[in-house]
Amino acid sequence: RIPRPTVKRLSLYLRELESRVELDQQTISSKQLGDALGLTDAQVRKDLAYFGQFGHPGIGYRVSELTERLRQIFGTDRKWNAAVIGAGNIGRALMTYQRFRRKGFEIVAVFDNDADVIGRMTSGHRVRPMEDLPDLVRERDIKIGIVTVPAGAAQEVADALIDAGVLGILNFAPIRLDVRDAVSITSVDFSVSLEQLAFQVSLGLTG
Amino acid sequence: RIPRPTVKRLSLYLRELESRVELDQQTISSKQLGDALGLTDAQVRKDLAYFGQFGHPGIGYRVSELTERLRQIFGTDRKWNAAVIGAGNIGRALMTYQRFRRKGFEIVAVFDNDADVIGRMTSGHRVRPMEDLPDLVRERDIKIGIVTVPAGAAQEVADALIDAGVLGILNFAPIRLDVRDAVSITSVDFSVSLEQLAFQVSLGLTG
Ligand SMILES: NC(=O)c1ccc[n+]([C@@H]2O[C@H](COP(=O)([O-])OP(=O)(O)OC[C@H]3O[C@@H](n4cnc5c(N)ncnc54)[C@H](O)[C@@H]3O)[C@@H](O)[C@H]2O)c1
Ligand SMILES: NC(=O)c1ccc[n+]([C@@H]2O[C@H](COP(=O)([O-])OP(=O)(O)OC[C@H]3O[C@@H](n4cnc5c(N)ncnc54)[C@H](O)[C@@H]3O)[C@@H](O)[C@H]2O)c1
Repeated sequence: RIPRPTVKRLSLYLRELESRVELDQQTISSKQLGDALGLTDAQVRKDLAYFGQFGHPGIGYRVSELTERLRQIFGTDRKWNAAVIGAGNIGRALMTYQRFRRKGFEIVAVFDNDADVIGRMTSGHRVRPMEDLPDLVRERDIKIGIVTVPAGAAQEVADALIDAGVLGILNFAPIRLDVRDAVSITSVDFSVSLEQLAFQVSLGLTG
Repeated sequence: RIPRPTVKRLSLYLRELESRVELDQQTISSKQLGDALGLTDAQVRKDLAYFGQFGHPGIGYRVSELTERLRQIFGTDRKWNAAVIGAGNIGRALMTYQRFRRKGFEIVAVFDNDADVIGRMTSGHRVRPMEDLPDLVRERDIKIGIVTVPAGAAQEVADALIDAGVLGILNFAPIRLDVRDAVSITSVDFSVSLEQLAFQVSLGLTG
């Protein structure tokens, strides 16, 4: 539908636009965008036309409008193979979480280092030992590691994931992970929500 | 240790200070704080002395310093009994989550409406039917409801919790809940983290 070269350039446009957003730039012309990426203004207009009607006569493109649209396209067109590390309580729950799939995340493997857990079936997956991580990351094109091990094991697990070649880590352990720049990391922490709730309820109790 | 009337006033001080923080007020005198709450400046100084050394000669109190300290006391001194509604994957995982307890949240009951689930033991609790909710909220002084049912059931569960008398709801269902003003609500939503991660990884992939 959208030509492959255009899709490849999509992320370059998006990265460029994101930095313009940072600079608070309101509008941008196809020439400016082209110059920044070594493309002709004609190519830019041709590419962007695949994504929608964005050109404003005399203005060029509205930076935030275009950025928003490209983000949208970019997010939903991507499919990510993910692995869960730590087949415990929260790890097993996450394997059933449908919203992951709707966001394009497909859990294709689950790992653990506990002999009592390895080899068991959970949500249609057999739990694999950590030794199998590098091979499976390669074979199954795993890009995302979901870390659901205790805090004390989280850093070594993150290291193993990075060595195996993942590009992103979703961390559930309550500890700050040290990752190299090549890897993106996002943490999930309920305790902020809990503190907020405790605080609000406390204030409410006296009201 | 701290007199009961002082503890009761603690949240009034905190609420007043929070609005001063909002207004960017840097310092406040015991007289100002007293006037706002209908107390004498002497009472204010007496109360606050229980919480630490905060008075600065010629200044009064530093708003952010005092607020921070009261927030701390307020948060950690409180113990909240909580109920989990929805003994499914994430509900059962949460019942093992130690960090809840460290934040002062004690899960004292778990409920479900599925006959196959009711009566089972999970993490030391027997799953109760929804009919028992009002009685147990009262008997066990439950202040917080943790909602871990499917999106379609979340609002009716929230209603049941509010009717039963909880003061706060921690919502894991991916839907905005409509609650009355008397009830605080905080939502936990991983999909924001997922989108962020997908986006960062996408940008990284072209780098
Ligand atoms: N339980 C929850 O609801 C919840 C919620 C938010 C965050 N968390 C966090 O998620 C993590 C897991 O919590 P849980 O309740 O599922 O714990 P759990 O003990 O049930 O599961 C942890 C699993 O990790 C495995 N493991 C430990 N070290 C490992 C290693 N080096 N390599 C591979 N696997 C390893 C264990 O064998 C176990 O199966 C913790 O850091 C916890 O703080 C849990
Ligand atoms: N699984 C996860 O890791 C995860 C993560 C984040 C958010 N969530 C959200 O949490 C919710 C629960 O997810 P889950 O995977 O545990 O689902 P689940 O199907 O395993 O569990 C839901 C439970 O709720 C019970 N239930 C349904 N309607 C009820 C009602 N009216 N009253 C009382 N109990 C009722 C069911 O009988 C079931 O036991 C969903 O909204 C989901 O989107 C799940």
